[in-house]
Amino acid sequence: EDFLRRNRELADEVRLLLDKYGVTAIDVMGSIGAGKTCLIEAMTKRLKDKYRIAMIGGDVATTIDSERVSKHGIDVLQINTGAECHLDANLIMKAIKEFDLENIDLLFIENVGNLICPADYPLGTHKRIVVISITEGPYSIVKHPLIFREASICVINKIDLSEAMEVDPEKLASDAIKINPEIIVVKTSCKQDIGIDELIAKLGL
Amino acid sequence: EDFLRRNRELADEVRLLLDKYGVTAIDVMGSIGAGKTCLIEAMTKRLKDKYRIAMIGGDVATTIDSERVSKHGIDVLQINTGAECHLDANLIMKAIKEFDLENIDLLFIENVGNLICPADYPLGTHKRIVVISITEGPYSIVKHPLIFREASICVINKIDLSEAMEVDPEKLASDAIKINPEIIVVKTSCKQDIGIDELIAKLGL
Ligand SMILES: Nc1nc2c(ncn2[C@@H]2O[C@H](COP(=O)(O)OP(=O)(O)OP(=O)(O)O)[C@@H](O)[C@H]2O)c(=O)[nH]1
Ligand SMILES: Nc1nc2c(ncn2[C@@H]2O[C@H](COP(=O)(O)OP(=O)(O)OP(=O)(O)O)[C@@H](O)[C@H]2O)c(=O)[nH]1
Ligand SMILES: [Mg+2]
Ligand SMILES: [Mg+2]
Repeated sequence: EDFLRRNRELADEVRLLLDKYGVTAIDVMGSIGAGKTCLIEAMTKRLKDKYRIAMIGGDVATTIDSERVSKHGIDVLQINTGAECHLDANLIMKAIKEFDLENIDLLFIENVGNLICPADYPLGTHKRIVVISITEGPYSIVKHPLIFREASICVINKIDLSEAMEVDPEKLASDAIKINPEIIVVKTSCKQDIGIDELIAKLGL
Repeated sequence: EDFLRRNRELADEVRLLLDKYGVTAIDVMGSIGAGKTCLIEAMTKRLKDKYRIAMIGGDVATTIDSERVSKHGIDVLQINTGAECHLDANLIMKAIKEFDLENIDLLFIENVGNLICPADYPLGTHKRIVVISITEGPYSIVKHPLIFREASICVINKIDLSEAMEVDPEKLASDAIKINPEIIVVKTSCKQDIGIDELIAKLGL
C-alpha cells in the first residue's frame, strides 16, 4: 500500500526534524475516553518545570482536548481530521512547523481515539504508548493485537474501577505481554493519581 | 470516493435480499467495550421465542463475541477484518449468504468497535444504532458527530457507573439530540438489566 510507505518516509523526516532541535516526542494512542488527555495533563503538571513542553491534539472534531491541556500553560495545537480515524506523519510534519522547536524539549501527541488504524501510521515519535481503560472490559487488548505490537508502553487506566467492572488488570497486562513480550505495562488511575510517576519513569522522562 | 459509492450500491443489494426473505437487520455500532455484545445478548434472551434470530459479529480479531452470543442457542457467524476498522456491505453480502435466510426473522450485526469509520459504511440494515458508555466520559458524542447523524437510536450504556464516573447521562443525551434531532436516546445498564425493554420497543421488535 503506497499510503503506508509514504507515511513511513514522512515519519522519518519528522524524526530528523525533531532530533535536529532535540525535541523528544511521544505518540499517545488509545481507545475513546481511555484517559489519554488526563494522562497528558497529569504528566505535564509534574514535568513542566523540568522540560519545555508542547502538545498536539488529534480528534475528528472539537478543540476540547487541546484547550484542557493549554490550561497548564503550555503551547498546544489541535488537529481536526474531519473524518480520518488516525493521525499521520503528513499532518504532524505540518503541525510541528507551527511550533518554535528551538524552545521545546518534550512534545506530547494525542492521537485520535481508536485501537485500530493509528497502529499503521507511525508519526516519527521516539515512543508510542497505547492507553486502554479497565471500563472497556476484559477483551480490548486481545482483540487489537497490532497496536500492542507497535507500542513500547501499554497503560491500563481507571484501575480505581476494577472492582466495579469485575475486570482484573493483571489479566489485561498478561494479554499485552503475550502479544508483545517487550512491552512495558503500567497500571494507572488518573483519577486517584496512581501510577503517573511510574509512567514518567518508564518513558525515561 | 468510489469505495463509498460502491458500498452504498452493495448495501442496497443486501437490503433487497433481506427484504426478499423478510429478515429485519440491525447494525449495532459503538465504541470499544461500550456494551454492544451485552446488549445483543440481553435482547436475544428476551426475543428468541418471538423471533428466529441470527447474529453476525465483526471484529479485527478473535471469535469471542460470536461465541458469547451463540451460547444463547442462535446461529452466529464471526467476521474477522484483520485490519479494517469497520464492516462493509461487501463483507455482509458474503456473510448473509452463509445463513438459511428462509428461517430467520431478525439479524443482529455487531460492527467493529469504533465511532468513526462505521458511520461511512451502511450495511443495508433496517436500523442503525450506536452504543456509547458512560465510562468514556462526557465528550464521546460531541467528538463524533457523523455516526450520531447516521444512527436512528443512541444507546447510553453503563448508567450504573454514572456516579462513579461523575458523568451525567442527560448531558450526553442532549449532545446526541443537538447533532441529530431525530435520534432516539435510550439509557441502559446491561449489568443491572435496565432499559433493555425500552430499547426493544424503540427498535419496534
Ligand atoms: N474513574 C476514572 N475516570 C477517569 C480516569 N482517567 C480518566 N477518567 C475519566 O474518563 C473520561 C475520559 O478521559 P479523557 O482523558 O478525556 O480520555 P481520552 O482518552 O483523552 O478521550 P478522547 O480523547 O475523547 O478519546 C473523563 O471523564 C475522565 O474524567 C481514571 O483513572 N479513573
Ligand atoms: N458496569 C457495567 N458494565 C457493563 C455494562 N454493559 C457491559 N458491561 C461490561 O463492559 C465490558 C464490555 O462489554 P461488551 O458487551 O463486551 O462490549 P462490546 O461493545 O461488545 O465490546 P467490543 O466488541 O470488544 O468492542 C464487559 O466487561 C461487560 O461486562 C453495564 O451496563 N454496566
Ligand atoms: Mg482526549
Ligand atoms: Mg462485542
